[in-house]
Amino acid sequence: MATIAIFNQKGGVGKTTTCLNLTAGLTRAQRCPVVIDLDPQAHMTLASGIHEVRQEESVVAFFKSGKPLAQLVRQAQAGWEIVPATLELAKIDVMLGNDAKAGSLLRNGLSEELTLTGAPILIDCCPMLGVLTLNALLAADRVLIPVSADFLSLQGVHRLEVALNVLESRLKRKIERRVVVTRFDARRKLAFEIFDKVRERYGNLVCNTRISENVSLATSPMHGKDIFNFAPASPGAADYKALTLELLKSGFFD
Amino acid sequence: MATIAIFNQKGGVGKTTTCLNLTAGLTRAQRCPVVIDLDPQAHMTLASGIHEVRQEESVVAFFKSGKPLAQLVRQAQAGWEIVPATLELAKIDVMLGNDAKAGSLLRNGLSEELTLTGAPILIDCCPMLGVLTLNALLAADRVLIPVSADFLSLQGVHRLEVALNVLESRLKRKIERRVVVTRFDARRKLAFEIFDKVRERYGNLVCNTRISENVSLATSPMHGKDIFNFAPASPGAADYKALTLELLKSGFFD
Ligand SMILES: Nc1ncnc2c1ncn2[C@@H]1O[C@H](COP(=O)(O)OP(=O)(O)OP(=O)(O)O)[C@@H](O)[C@H]1O
Ligand SMILES: Nc1ncnc2c1ncn2[C@@H]1O[C@H](COP(=O)(O)OP(=O)(O)OP(=O)(O)O)[C@@H](O)[C@H]1O
Ligand SMILES: [Mg+2]
Ligand SMILES: [Mg+2]
Repeated sequence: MATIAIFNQKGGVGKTTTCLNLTAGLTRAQRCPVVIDLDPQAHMTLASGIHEVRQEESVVAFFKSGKPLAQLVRQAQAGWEIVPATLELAKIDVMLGNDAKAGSLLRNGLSEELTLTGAPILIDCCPMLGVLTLNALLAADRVLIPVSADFLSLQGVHRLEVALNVLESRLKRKIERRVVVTRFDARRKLAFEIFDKVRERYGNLVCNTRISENVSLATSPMHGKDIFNFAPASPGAADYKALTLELLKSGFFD
Repeated sequence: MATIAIFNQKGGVGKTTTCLNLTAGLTRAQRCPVVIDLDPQAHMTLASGIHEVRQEESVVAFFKSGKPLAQLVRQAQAGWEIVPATLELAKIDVMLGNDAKAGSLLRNGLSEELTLTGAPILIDCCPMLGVLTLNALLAADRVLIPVSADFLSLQGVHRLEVALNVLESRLKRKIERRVVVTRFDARRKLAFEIFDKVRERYGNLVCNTRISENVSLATSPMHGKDIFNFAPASPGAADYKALTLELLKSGFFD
């Protein structure tokens, strides 16, 4: 099974919303995904309905004291498994700092434990290409890049492209990537302009499924729920169901 | 004149959009603001119409080799002055690392040079509370916190509140703050719910001016323009003009 990093250094493009609802989509397709929350904001942890996590029980304990990931996994209400984050994760970047091996801690930690279960692993990243995100990119087989249908977010993808190409030459392997357009508001000309530019530049790396702008997607995390449990009849639920099926069919999680 | 950091570790809440259009509003009110771009994405630099910046001419040169900020300031097309950013800024966090003095480099660099001009200084921050943003918060007299009218962004403010209180006790001074609600879509119940929660918790720290959701605000950076030069008759221009006046009147920039 594949490990997928969900990343774009542009903030607020729908990384967590995509991680939450793709995880829920995979759970509903009996794929039993495991999520790792690598964002100090711990929004994926929160949206999974998990509160008051102690640092020793979070992914911080893995980075700080080498606690095995398998001991940090817990079950979310909706059925998937998650290694939660806490705020202290923000200190890891400075803590690990310039250490050459700092970037591959997660890759080594994953290979010994979680990958044995055969479940797809999704990693929610913070909006910064620092040591935490480097860990996610080196541990991942593939990268899913959410791009919201606006100009500054499109900028983020060009930048990320450059960073991934640099990483590929260092790793001497290809990092397969897919781009998914989020917050697509069909009432706006800008949305179509951005979608066309993304397609023009990234061709068939762009998912056919576009996630439309839908207030239920912005509301569900408030109730610690994914879109399928919160508003199953909403356009948001239909879009994320379609995205889950499109990615499953293309073997993105294999 | 005051130094203002524009920060919320939640991504995509309108930090750069607020920095750009407040800077433009201050320029139109003849306050000749100076902007410092502390985001490795360099979106404020881009939205100011500045392209192809070399590292030695950017704020990276200040952090890396101590080049005086006054030598790095340049004029944007629309009239304000800016110290631009480049991608290499992302490496500063790891470079400065654990050094106790790393957080006050900008404060020391500013006091000797730019503050003498009497111009208000605005700092656009990246969505991560690392060493770069610590520099902004320690250099700032006040913090302006954009909160977009959605749940995850509201979460960010609670977290930031805790971090600023910790910083205040370390600095033994108050860090005055104001919250501004952005991307307010009056067609959504969620927007009013979030606005009420922000008011309930932060009282008169919340600006009376709300910035409404307006596609012109998402489009103007694509043309390297602020909202006043791009769409002067738009609701976005009216909102940012009102915000500029409200903050000027309350002495926020003094
Ligand atoms: N398709 C959508 N329709 C409406 N709102 C959305 C949609 N996708 C995301 N949002 C809202 O936009 C905001 C940003 O999304 P989200 O937090 O998932 O982005 P992110 O990339 O994870 O942000 P960060 O960079 O802070 O980690 C959230 O409040 C979310 O609820
Ligand atoms: N009032 C608004 N109406 C419509 N779109 C907006 C508004 N404010 C911001 N946006 C759009 O939302 C996106 C996020 O805004 P912006 O980039 O300013 O946020 P940010 O907090 O600076 O993001 P980051 O965390 O990546 O630095 C941008 O594409 C911007 O154009
Ligand atoms: Mg997120
Ligand atoms: Mg920004």
